[in-house]
Amino acid sequence: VLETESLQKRYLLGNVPVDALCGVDLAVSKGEFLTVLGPSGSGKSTLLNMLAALDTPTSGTVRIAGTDVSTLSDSQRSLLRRKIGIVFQFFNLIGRLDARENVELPLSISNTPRLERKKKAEELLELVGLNDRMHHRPNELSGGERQRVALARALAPNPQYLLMDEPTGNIDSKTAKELMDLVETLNKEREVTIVMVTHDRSLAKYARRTLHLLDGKIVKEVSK
Amino acid sequence: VLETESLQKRYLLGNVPVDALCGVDLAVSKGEFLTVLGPSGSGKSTLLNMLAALDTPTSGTVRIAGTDVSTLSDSQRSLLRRKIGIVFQFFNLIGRLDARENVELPLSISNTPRLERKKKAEELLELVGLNDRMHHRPNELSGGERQRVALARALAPNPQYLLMDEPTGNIDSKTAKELMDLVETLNKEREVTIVMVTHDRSLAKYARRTLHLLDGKIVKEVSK
Ligand SMILES: Nc1ncnc2c1ncn2[C@@H]1O[C@H](COP(=O)(O)OP(=O)(O)OP(=O)(O)O)[C@@H](O)[C@H]1O
Ligand SMILES: Nc1ncnc2c1ncn2[C@@H]1O[C@H](COP(=O)(O)OP(=O)(O)OP(=O)(O)O)[C@@H](O)[C@H]1O
Ligand SMILES: [Mg+2]
Ligand SMILES: [Mg+2]
Repeated sequence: VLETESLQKRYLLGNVPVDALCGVDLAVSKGEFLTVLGPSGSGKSTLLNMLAALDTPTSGTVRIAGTDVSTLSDSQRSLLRRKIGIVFQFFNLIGRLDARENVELPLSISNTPRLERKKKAEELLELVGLNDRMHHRPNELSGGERQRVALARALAPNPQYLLMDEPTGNIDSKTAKELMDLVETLNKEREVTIVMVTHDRSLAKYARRTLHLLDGKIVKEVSK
Repeated sequence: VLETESLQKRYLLGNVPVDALCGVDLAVSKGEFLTVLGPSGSGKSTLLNMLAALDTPTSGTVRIAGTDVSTLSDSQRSLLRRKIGIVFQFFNLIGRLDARENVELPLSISNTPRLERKKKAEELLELVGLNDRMHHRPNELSGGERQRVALARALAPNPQYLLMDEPTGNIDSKTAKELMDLVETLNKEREVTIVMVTHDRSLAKYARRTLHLLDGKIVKEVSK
């Protein structure tokens, strides 16, 4: 359901090229839980942005549910994105909205009625342990609380794909385990396809397959 | 050299009070390496902000090198801050400056000559492994690279105190070890006093003493 073929991404800094991805071939099947490990700067976040159709490759293809993303119009692409929940490495929460409003945002984009949106957002914030922080804005929350709001927002539209970039980087091990158990249940019960980028090797146990990225290439693959 | 007495910090959200710190007594001696652990939302970042004299307590005192911070004028306080290097949880890099300029910033505030600033910034960026990312702005760097720029910037003014909030949250274990070895050398050779907030229990081995914070109070203390 998620595929890349000879995927390359080259950034240009002034006229200096930086190759973030140098030919990545990847195939993730429906309901799979895949982990991506790799050193800082190896291209993990860049790969996630490609899989979420948020950025365009320099060359190569990205296919989501069999469709080549580069052939889609802007409106087709944003319809596709509604099926993808993404937890960014630095959250990208909206500063002037409170926690509940941030979680409601993807639902208001897809025209869910106001009361239903509100109820869904409150349920998700309770699920991640933030029932008494619903009206805090991002700068009134701790680092780990912001990360949990970002996860709740990614889950709001009941996505078929969940892409997570360091989902527990700012959270203690106990809270991290609770969140991972939640994510694992989604994977097992609702067949949500999950790609998780992490540095925390202890999280690799949740996934069936682990890819190691180095300088923009997959150098190792480990399956259980 | 760093002390707090019955330190309280209460935030007001509208008219709802949130107690982030509820009476913290702490004494850190010169050249000590102290780790602070605790669940998400327990008050760790708030405590660091108090120790860095960046925020004022609701009640209680903060003393840095024997001086009660609340008795200082603004200009005395900013002179004191030059001795303190801080690595924020989300870096607070300046978006329109590149990596080198961000690292130079504390040196330009203290009127270090331009060429000397430039050389020092380049040395530090090499030390943290970013010699080929010097002219990237924060949004042209990966998460872990930004974190390393933030560490290099905190070290630029040769601080006597180094306060670090999740210094390895976005970095792989190999890079993290290299950075921690660097920090440990500063502590042993230059007697830099270090307070490090982390969720990563494997980092506690670098410190002699570990404090556990829960709901704004110190609930446990472990010394080697
Ligand atoms: N401006 C604010 N207004 C209201 N509450 C706040 C504000 N800033 C922080 N808080 C609350 O204070 C508590 C402590 O926050 P702090 O950032 O110190 O936690 P932390 O231990 O660093 O957590 P983490 O490990 O998640 O970063 C949190 O529960 C947070 O919601
Ligand atoms: N806009 C940009 N312009 C130039 N180079 C960039 C840009 N964005 C990213 N890079 C470079 O591309 C490389 C890959 O970045 P990416 O964010 O994918 O790494 P990562 O594996 O997620 O690292 P981390 O674990 O530190 O978050 C990095 O070396 C980075 O410096
Ligand atoms: Mg990244
Ligand atoms: Mg914090």
